[in-house]
Amino acid sequence: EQVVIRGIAHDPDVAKIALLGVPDRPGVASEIFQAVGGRGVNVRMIVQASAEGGKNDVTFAVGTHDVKIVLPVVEAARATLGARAFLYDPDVAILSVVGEGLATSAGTAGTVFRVLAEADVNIELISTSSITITCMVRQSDVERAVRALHQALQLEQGP
Amino acid sequence: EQVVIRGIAHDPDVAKIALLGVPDRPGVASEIFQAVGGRGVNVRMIVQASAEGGKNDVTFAVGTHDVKIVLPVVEAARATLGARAFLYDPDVAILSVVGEGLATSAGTAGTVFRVLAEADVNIELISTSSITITCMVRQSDVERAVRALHQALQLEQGP
Ligand SMILES: C[C@@H](O)[C@H](N)C(=O)O
Ligand SMILES: C[C@@H](O)[C@H](N)C(=O)O
Repeated sequence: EQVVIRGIAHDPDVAKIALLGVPDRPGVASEIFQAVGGRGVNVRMIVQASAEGGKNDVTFAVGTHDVKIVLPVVEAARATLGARAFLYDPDVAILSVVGEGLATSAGTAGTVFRVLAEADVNIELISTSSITITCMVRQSDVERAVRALHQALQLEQGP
Repeated sequence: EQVVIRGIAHDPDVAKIALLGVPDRPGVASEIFQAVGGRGVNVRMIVQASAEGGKNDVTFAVGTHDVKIVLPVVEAARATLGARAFLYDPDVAILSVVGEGLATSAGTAGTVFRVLAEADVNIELISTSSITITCMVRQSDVERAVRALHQALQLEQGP
């Protein structure tokens, strides 16, 4: 099946925010992102892995310019939900490989991750679907990561 | 900015697999997904949140029919990487809301999560990008979740 890579996007002007130890029950993700969205903030990436012991962490990325709006919203959500803590890390970047048939291509995620590994880029967050492979990396690594991806994926796509 | 929702996709015939406690260093995601991809397995969703103490968990979904191929590959990766454990949960489903401008729409993720909350669907994993909002839920919840999303999103999009 044809894998079509439409493009590689990246943005160094983002920050990571996470709410740690939220209750794992319906309505929690809704509360957080309705509050954030209600302030007109665009959420660029959301990652939530499996809950443990009835608690989970919810991690997301927003544009650097939105941080001052989001932090008080997140602190309010933390208090309302009884979450243990929130985490804020501005020194990050996101990169995305967008295509069609990514999930039906057995190899694309492995290829993207191999290229990043060969460029000595540590992958901090991963969020994929059938259309997009999105990674969060250190801000200082993203340009090197994107150059490596352009080179490798171009070679594989042919002239 | 116009939010265009292209569709709602779902698949009840998936399983969740996770490698727990992998080392947080370049090459680990590459090792796992090159091995899985190398067996021709399509990875439907990958979620990885932040590492702690030099370790991380890597969670992904594959089609039910691919589980027998993937489990030995994952066990081999677990041993190679020195990961603490792997987790396998077949009783899950994935649903995706696909559109344009999702990340530039401040509200779409909150809306999707609100609709799921109102349908009393617990959201187990979340993976989003600018184009897709993907959630993993209990298999027994997915039909109700998808019906609720179709109803709610149709109303918001107008006639
Ligand atoms: C943690 C959060 O995602 C919760 N499970 C919810 O459904 O909202
Ligand atoms: C855990 C895994 O994603 C690792 N950080 C890597 O870069 O491969």
